[in-house]
Amino acid sequence: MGKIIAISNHKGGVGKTTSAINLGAGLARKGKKCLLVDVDPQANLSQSLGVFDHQPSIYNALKGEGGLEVLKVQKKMYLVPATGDLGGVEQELAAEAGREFILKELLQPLMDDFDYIFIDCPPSLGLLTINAFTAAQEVYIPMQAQYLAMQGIGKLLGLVEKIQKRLNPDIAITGIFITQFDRRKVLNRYVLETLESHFGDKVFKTRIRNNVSLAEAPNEGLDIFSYHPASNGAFDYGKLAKEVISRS
Amino acid sequence: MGKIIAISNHKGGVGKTTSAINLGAGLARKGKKCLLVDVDPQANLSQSLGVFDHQPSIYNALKGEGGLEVLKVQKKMYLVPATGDLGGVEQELAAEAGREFILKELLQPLMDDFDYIFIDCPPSLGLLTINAFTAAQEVYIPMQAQYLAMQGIGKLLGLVEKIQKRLNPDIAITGIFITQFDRRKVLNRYVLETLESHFGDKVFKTRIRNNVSLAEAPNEGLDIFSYHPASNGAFDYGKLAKEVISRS
Ligand SMILES: Nc1ncnc2c1ncn2[C@@H]1O[C@H](COP(=O)(O)OP(=O)(O)OP(=O)(O)O)[C@@H](O)[C@H]1O
Ligand SMILES: Nc1ncnc2c1ncn2[C@@H]1O[C@H](COP(=O)(O)OP(=O)(O)OP(=O)(O)O)[C@@H](O)[C@H]1O
Ligand SMILES: [Mg+2]
Ligand SMILES: [Mg+2]
Repeated sequence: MGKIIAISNHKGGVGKTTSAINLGAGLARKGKKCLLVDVDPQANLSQSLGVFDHQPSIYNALKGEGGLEVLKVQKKMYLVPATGDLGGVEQELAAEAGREFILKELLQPLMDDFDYIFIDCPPSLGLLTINAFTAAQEVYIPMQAQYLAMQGIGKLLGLVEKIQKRLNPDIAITGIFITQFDRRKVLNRYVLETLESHFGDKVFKTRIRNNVSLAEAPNEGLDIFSYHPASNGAFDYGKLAKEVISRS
Repeated sequence: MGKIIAISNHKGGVGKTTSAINLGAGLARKGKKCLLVDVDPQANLSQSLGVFDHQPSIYNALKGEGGLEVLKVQKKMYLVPATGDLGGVEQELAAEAGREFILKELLQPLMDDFDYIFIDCPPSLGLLTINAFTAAQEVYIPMQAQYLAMQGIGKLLGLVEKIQKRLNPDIAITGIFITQFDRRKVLNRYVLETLESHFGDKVFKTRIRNNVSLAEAPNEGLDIFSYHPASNGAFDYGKLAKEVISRS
């Protein structure tokens, strides 16, 4: 029975999408069947896998026009694509009763088909992220070891707590990992110490290093293992996948 | 009479805030009086200058509770701070007639006091960015030379065009600059060629290189020139400030 994990951080550009793709691909290579769900109106996850403006998209499903369309990306890795019209969904569903539960209902029939379902969230704490948190059992937070990254984390915790109380008692933040790590930088001590004091064992040992191949792979619509298997990016996400499996 | 320039890109983490602070500081050091306006509910600009939860903030002004509170940060550099409650403003002003013009009206009395007014936008194209575009004469777009960065740019152009037609005939994208540039990466040719074919002379010659001091300076609440004047970050933003001045 699949774990549903929301990958979220309202800070932009921290590597949510890059992690959804490459953690998913890393797990798929270890035999775990993964579904990646794109709930970002910017549709970066879909674009990075070469899927542009696929109809129907998750937008149609959220609007009640049908179930989730699942595309096969590669052996053991699947995608529910997004398109730009997702940007309107917050307005369009503003008056809808139970609008936070729509994604949960849509994912219900798929849960037994996958080992992991990753939901790639937008850089905001609006209705789409709320749907992700209401549907998920776990939240992973990718973040940079930088001062600004720490400033926002309290708000994210507050939302998870609110959702836990009102909408989804099962939700919990179970993983935090550092991304775009540059060994030459003195790892911001304040960030690392704050993370470990707040989150202890939830902080993954694996840090994803800054690696240009990770930024190039989307050009080719490929995950890092297909694009540059010998890269640090492939090594690190492989290591993170192993660590994720060890926690189940 | 001040130029009002919105610094915008709905892609997260591209360096909008870092550029608002350091371009502002660079211009201030060349004798230009600059105002930085934080319209991001994440309030990174304010936090990076050591201003946390300042009351009143721009939120209060947007809600009609008074004029803009202007704080002096240093000689020739000023700040209108934001706080987290800005996150509610989109909902709260949803029914307000002329809600796109509020920032423009608030900035009107300040325009003659400054040479440059930079508005630091959030990573979204909602009401706050719309207010920034309605108030501004110019838009600068910081972006990374990466595939995903180019994917989103069309949408940003579409919004500027819509605002130009309906709300503010003066608005135009006048500047694009590459941020977090890593010389070791093959500059994504597709990105550079697309940028130059679409935007020609609007693309600044100066590229801001990836420099750890730029990520550390916010810890101390300092701009890059105060924090590490000999760094590449200081050099690049100084160069960008010069290029901005040469265009006036
Ligand atoms: N470890 C890394 N090394 C190098 N580049 C990276 C790394 N992780 C991500 N990137 C690049 O940084 C940019 C931002 O990453 P990404 O889009 O995954 O972040 P995000 O959190 O999903 O952003 P958004 O908030 O916009 O959804 C992308 O261009 C991506 O290719
Ligand atoms: N040239 C650079 N070199 C190194 N680090 C940088 C550079 N520019 C920005 N950063 C760091 O990258 C992160 C993102 O930058 P910043 O917050 O300025 O982007 P942003 O576009 O304002 O993000 P958001 O979309 O969340 O508002 C910050 O932690 C910042 O310190
Ligand atoms: Mg993303
Ligand atoms: Mg910012």
